Parts: sequence; C-alpha cells; structure tokens
Amino acid sequence: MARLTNVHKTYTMSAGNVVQALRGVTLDIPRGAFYALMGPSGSGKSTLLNIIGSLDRPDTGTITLDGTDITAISPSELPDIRRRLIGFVFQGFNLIPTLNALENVALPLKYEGIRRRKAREHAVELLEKMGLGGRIHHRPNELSGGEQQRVAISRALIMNPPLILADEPTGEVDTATSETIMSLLSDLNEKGQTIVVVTHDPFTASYAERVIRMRDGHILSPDEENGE
Amino acid sequence: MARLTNVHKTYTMSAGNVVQALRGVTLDIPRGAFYALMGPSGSGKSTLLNIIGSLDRPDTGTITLDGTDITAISPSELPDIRRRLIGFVFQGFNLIPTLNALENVALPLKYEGIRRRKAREHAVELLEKMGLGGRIHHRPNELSGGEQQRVAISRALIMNPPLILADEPTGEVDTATSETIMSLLSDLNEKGQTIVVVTHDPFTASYAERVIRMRDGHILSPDEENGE
Ligand SMILES: Nc1ncnc2c1ncn2[C@@H]1O[C@H](COP(=O)(O)OP(=O)(O)OP(=O)(O)O)[C@@H](O)[C@H]1O
Ligand SMILES: Nc1ncnc2c1ncn2[C@@H]1O[C@H](COP(=O)(O)OP(=O)(O)OP(=O)(O)O)[C@@H](O)[C@H]1O
Ligand SMILES: [Mg+2]
Ligand SMILES: [Mg+2]
Repeated sequence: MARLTNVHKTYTMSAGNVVQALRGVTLDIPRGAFYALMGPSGSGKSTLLNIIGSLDRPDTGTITLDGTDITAISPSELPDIRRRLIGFVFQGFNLIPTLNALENVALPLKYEGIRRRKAREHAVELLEKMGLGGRIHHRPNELSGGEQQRVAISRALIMNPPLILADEPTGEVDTATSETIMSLLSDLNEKGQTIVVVTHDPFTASYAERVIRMRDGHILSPDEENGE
Repeated sequence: MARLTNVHKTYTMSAGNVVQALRGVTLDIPRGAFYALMGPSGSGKSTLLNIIGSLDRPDTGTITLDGTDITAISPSELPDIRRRLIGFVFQGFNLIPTLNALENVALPLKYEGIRRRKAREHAVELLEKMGLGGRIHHRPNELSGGEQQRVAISRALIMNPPLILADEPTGEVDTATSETIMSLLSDLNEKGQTIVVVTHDPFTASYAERVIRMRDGHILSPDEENGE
C-alpha cells in the first residue's frame, strides 16, 4: 500500500541551523496492515506520517502509494491521489471553525458530489458511532477537546479510504472512548483498510498488529528496540 | 486557594437545545494541594477548569480564589487577579503563532515589565528543563505537537503562579516526557504551589495526592466512584 525507501527530511531555519527530522527511513506498509508508530516527542512521527500521506515531500528518497511513485509525479496530481486513497487524522484536528460537526464530516462527500441527503445520513451515522449524536450541530469551539478529536476522526473515515493515517487519534480522550475509536478502526481493518496510527498510548498501540518505534528521525531495528 | 459552591454552567445553542456542562459542582482546593481531575470526554473538566481560572463565569454558584469571591466582583478586576494568581495550560495550547517558543514563554514576564535580559534567561532555563533547549527559536508551526505542549506549559509556569491549572498537559507526549513534566510540577508543589491537572492518563494522575472524578457535569462522591 505504501513503501518508503531511504527517505530524508531536513528543515532549515532562517538562522541557518538545521533540524534533521527524518534521517533515512525505509518502511513497507503492506495492504491490510495495521501498524502503530511510537517514539519520543520530536522523533519525527508526524513528519513521517505527513510524507506517507503526500502532505509533505521528502528531500531525498522515494515513496510509492498504491503502486504510484509520488516522488516522481507532478505535484498537481497529488490532490486526486490523496483524495482517492487517504483519510488523514491530524494531530491538531484541523477542523473548519465556521462549520459544525456534521458539516465538517460531510465535507469530503460534498466534494465528491455525493447527494446531500445521503452524505448527511452517512455523516450522522459515523458521528453517532463516535458517541457524538447529541453534538452534530456544535461548531468546534462548542465542543470539548475529545469531541473535536472524534469529529476529525469521523471526517477522515467518511469516504472509506483504503489507507487511514491517524496522528494521535486518542490523545484527548479517556480509555472508554479510546476503546470505541480503536475498535472501530479494527473493524475497518478487518474489512481490508490499511491503518497507521501514531500514538504515545500503549493501550491504543495494542490494537495494532505491529509497533514500529522511532527515535531521532530513524526507525529502530528490533535489536535497537531491545536496547542492543 | 480555590473554593466552588454549587456551580452550574449551561450552554444554550442557537437552535434552543441546551447543554448542562456543570450541574452543581462543589469543590474545595486547599492551598498546596495537588489534585488530578479525571472523567470521560465531554464530562465538564475543561469547563470546570476555565471557571476556576476565572476564564468563564458560572450561571449560578460562587467561586472564591485566594479569599476573593470572583463571582461577586466586577469582571474588569479579573485580569489582574488572574495574572497574579494563575498559570493556565490550555488543552489547545493557545500559543501565539507569530512568536517563537522563547517569545511565547517570556511574554507574561514582559507584561510585568521585567527586564528583558532577565526574562529571557528565565524563559530559556525553563525551556531547557522541558527538553526544548534546541527549539527556542522555533515558531509553533515549526514544532511537534508535544513540543508545542511543553512551550504552553513553560509559559504557564514562568511567573511561578500560586495556582497552576493544567488541562491535559501530557496528552501529546510519550511517557518519558510526561515524567519530566510531572516531576517538575511535583517539585513546584513541594515548594508550595497549588496544582490541578485535568488528565485522561492514569500515569499522569498518579503524581497527584488525590484524584477527583467527574461524569456528566457532576463530581462523583467516593461511593459513586466505586460504582455504588
Ligand atoms: N517546520 C519545521 N521547521 C523546523 N523544525 C521542524 C518543523 N516541523 C517540525 N520540526 C522539528 O522536527 C522534529 C520532528 O517533528 P515531528 O512533528 O515529526 O515530531 P513528532 O514525533 O510527531 O513529535 P510529537 O510526538 O511531539 O508530536 C521536531 O523536533 C520538530 O521541532
Ligand atoms: N460553547 C459551547 N457551547 C455548547 N456546548 C459546549 C460548549 N463548550 C463545551 N460544550 C459542551 O459541554 C460539555 C463539556 O465540555 P468540556 O470541554 O468541559 O468537556 P471535557 O470534560 O473537558 O472533555 P474532554 O475530555 O473531551 O476535553 C461537552 O459535551 C461539550 O460539547
Ligand atoms: Mg507529532
Ligand atoms: Mg477538555
């Protein structure tokens, strides 16, 4: 589904100092995989997820999504690939402040020209699964942190994307709500969707079939993980 | 330090439906206490913290801060009380996007007219304690989620406020970084600062002397917590 080969990403600050966020990442995410990505704050997880999701470009290295080398094609082709393939849950949610929960979740469907009533039903159903049935008309600033998080998750899932990239989807919620979110993701994975979840929470990571650990822009080999 | 008596807070939506966020909260936070506040997403924790911090007003009930009934005084007096007494870590961080980490943290000091060099030294020291020594010139959008969180925490602590109100201060960070944050708060508590931390994370809550649990806008009695 996604394959990264020797991906490097460096940020250069205006003062000239340099942050090497990814230092040669090679990773294969097979179709139907359910991976958790863990590591210290600042180790490069969000950067890696953004690059897998084509929201950011590596400096060197290649990324293949669903067979297409997205580092080789024109950037103008990326939005269509992204829309077709990927549902992204952002660490900061990125909800549209002027739209309510229902409108935020239905937005990708509207873009696809799906009939308004059908889009609305699908969005309501998903929000209810997330326990937000009573909050669908609330705008983001009328929602709690964990409620905003669940709206962001719902928006990412509404198109049943083949690849789900979730950056800390349970960071603002209690264990019971985490369970609701992660079992929904497990169900989708059983139906064939590929899932990568960045998380700091071992309980959340336990739903994945495999945990990938990062440190300082590197993915750790199993030996490195065990402190060798 | 802070005392709430029968505090109610209701949000009324434009469509007329009503959300009872706090349904009669009575709570005493003694000087020098270190409390954790836990409960399901949407149960009213942030609303309660905002009201304790005078950032929001209850509909009914009283709040006393350091001996002053803040529900009885003119709202124009609140900013001074708040600045003198409270350091607030927001669930959404609320960093100023155009300022870098150092400037964000030094901002409360500048407001107090503290000499610029002294303010800068104090801010750098705190950021280094938070593991952000190499990131002080980064703006928020040049920081990871957990780095932004630590900048928000540093800004709240920079004035050594008597009362620290922290809304999910470890939601975006790994366990080791949580430990750094929570042991810093423990040190401050040992020196006499009063601390209330809202959290979903039992590890974070374990640093507190007492856990207060909420559900549906209520604080649970110990019996209710035990499911009686
Ligand atoms: N635009 C940028 N300019 C400079 N440095 C950046 C920029 N964006 C991120 N960084 C740095 O790159 C490093 C990796 O960032 P990233 O957001 O990938 O970390 P992360 O593993 O997701 O951390 P967290 O767990 O805190 O969310 C961080 O140290 C961060 O300061
Ligand atoms: N401005 C508002 N208008 C209407 N309802 C609101 C508003 N702000 C909050 N609410 C509702 O009040 C309830 C309590 O919100 P609050 O932010 O205090 O919850 P919380 O316990 O902090 O949740 P979380 O753990 O998800 O952060 C939520 O159900 C939320 O939808
Ligand atoms: Mg991140
Ligand atoms: Mg909250």
